[in-house]
Amino acid sequence: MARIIAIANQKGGVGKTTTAVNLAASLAVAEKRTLLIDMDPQANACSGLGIDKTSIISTVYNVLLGEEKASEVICATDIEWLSVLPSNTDLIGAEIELIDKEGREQRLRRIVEGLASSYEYIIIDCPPSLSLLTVNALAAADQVLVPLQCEFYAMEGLGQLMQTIRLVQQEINPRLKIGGILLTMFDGRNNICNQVSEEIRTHFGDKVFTTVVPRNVRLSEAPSYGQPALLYDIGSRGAQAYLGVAQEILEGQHG
Amino acid sequence: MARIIAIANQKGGVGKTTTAVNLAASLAVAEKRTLLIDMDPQANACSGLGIDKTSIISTVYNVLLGEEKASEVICATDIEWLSVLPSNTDLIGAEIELIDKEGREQRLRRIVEGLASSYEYIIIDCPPSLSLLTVNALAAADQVLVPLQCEFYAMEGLGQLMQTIRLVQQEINPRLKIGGILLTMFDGRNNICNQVSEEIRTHFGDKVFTTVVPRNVRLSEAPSYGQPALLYDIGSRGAQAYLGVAQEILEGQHG
Ligand SMILES: Nc1ncnc2c1ncn2[C@@H]1O[C@H](COP(=O)(O)OP(=O)(O)OP(=O)(O)O)[C@@H](O)[C@H]1O
Ligand SMILES: Nc1ncnc2c1ncn2[C@@H]1O[C@H](COP(=O)(O)OP(=O)(O)OP(=O)(O)O)[C@@H](O)[C@H]1O
Ligand SMILES: [Mg+2]
Ligand SMILES: [Mg+2]
Repeated sequence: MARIIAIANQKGGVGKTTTAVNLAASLAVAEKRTLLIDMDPQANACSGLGIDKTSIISTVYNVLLGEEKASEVICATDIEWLSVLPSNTDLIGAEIELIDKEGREQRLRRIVEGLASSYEYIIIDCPPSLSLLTVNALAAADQVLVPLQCEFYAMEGLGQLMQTIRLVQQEINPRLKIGGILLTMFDGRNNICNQVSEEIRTHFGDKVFTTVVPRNVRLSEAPSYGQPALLYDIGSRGAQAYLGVAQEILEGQHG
Repeated sequence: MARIIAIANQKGGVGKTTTAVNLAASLAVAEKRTLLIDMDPQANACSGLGIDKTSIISTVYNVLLGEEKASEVICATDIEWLSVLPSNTDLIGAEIELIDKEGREQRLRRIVEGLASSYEYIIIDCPPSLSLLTVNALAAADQVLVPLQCEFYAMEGLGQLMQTIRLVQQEINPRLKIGGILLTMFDGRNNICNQVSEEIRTHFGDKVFTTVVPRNVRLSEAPSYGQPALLYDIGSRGAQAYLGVAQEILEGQHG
């Protein structure tokens, strides 16, 4: 059965998509059948994996509304063991269209249950909000991986995120665990980074990934070539960090 | 009458709040009566200006639902000519609660019309999405200032943002103009930054602010002291850049 990991944080620009894309690619090169679900209308995860958005006809939006089967919509990537359930801006409409539908929070969960036997890992990239799309991802997941930028505004939002996770655990998905907090865009020369890192490790203990993702320009260049960092520049500190994150997950240290 | 500027971009973490806080502070020190409206449930603009969130009872949420008057909810800041209409996480609920209300997109506009005679500038910080809260801000504004991080994913979203602005201009607010595109977190040593900057200037011409905001650690440190950069470290490149942005707006070069 697949392990289902939601990559969530309502704070914008903290590295959710970069983590989803590079973690999924790292698991795939370890020959684990992996599916990346893009639940963000920006569809950055699709372009980060080189999917031509103009060639996409149906997306997770059509699957959520019951118009298409997920298996018909899933597309391949340049990496053998990695597939993507794509999104596009239609997904903006899903929030409003699902408002008065039965079980609106559990739609993705039912879809994922139907896919779980075909994959070993399912990674879900979330948009920067705590709205219905993110709640759907948390309802479908076994664990949530929280990318955390070591900055003041990003720290501020952590309490709210934890509260939302607790609410989902109580009301919708009791098996949801906090898989881990991943420090991203880390720059050791920056005071705030070191302060935040200390505070987080004190508060969350071994829930914090040992691997820290450094600020590394290769991670921001790779998407413009439609590649994860391990294809763009395997020797870069960014690519190596995400291989380390995948290793920690494969060894069962998290979640 | 006040000039109303929405700071919008659905891409997360591009410097919307940093721009809203530091621009509003720069206008206030030029002795322009300025109001900052925080339309983001994360309420980062409030903490960036040192507002104690635990002491806030009513927010823009209560004003949007018609429960409170804006003038009763607006609070002072450490800067004489700067006030804030605060937000908090209640605002997450506004999206759903306003769905079936009359004129749901124009609620903020009506509130702002009632305030316009008391201020010279009204700055609206938006959340990282194109949902009802951002549409309300675009409906209320005379111009939209788009902070743009010079990175691939941020560039990808620009087309969608321009489309949404055009839609709002056609359907809801014909007077809305694109006030300008502001390059943020700029690092001249980074290839992508230079490529993006060239592309944007070719495409948008003099709509692009002459001032470019560099990546500057003082901008990310200042919020942890509840201060805009010009109070935290007036000599920093970050504080100086935002004084330059304010200057361009005061001289009428934008919008
Ligand atoms: N470790 C890193 N080093 C350098 N750049 C990074 C790193 N991680 C992410 N980036 C870049 O920072 C920007 C923000 O990252 P990303 O888009 O992955 O965040 P996000 O949380 O998915 O954003 P959103 O909230 O909009 O979904 C992107 O341009 C990305 O390329
Ligand atoms: N020019 C800059 N140099 C260095 N750090 C910056 C700069 N501008 C913003 N930051 C930092 O980058 C992070 C993202 O900026 P900010 O929160 O203002 O973006 P945002 O677009 O408002 O994010 P969101 O989409 O979550 O609302 C913050 O931690 C901020 O302190
Ligand atoms: Mg993303
Ligand atoms: Mg913000």
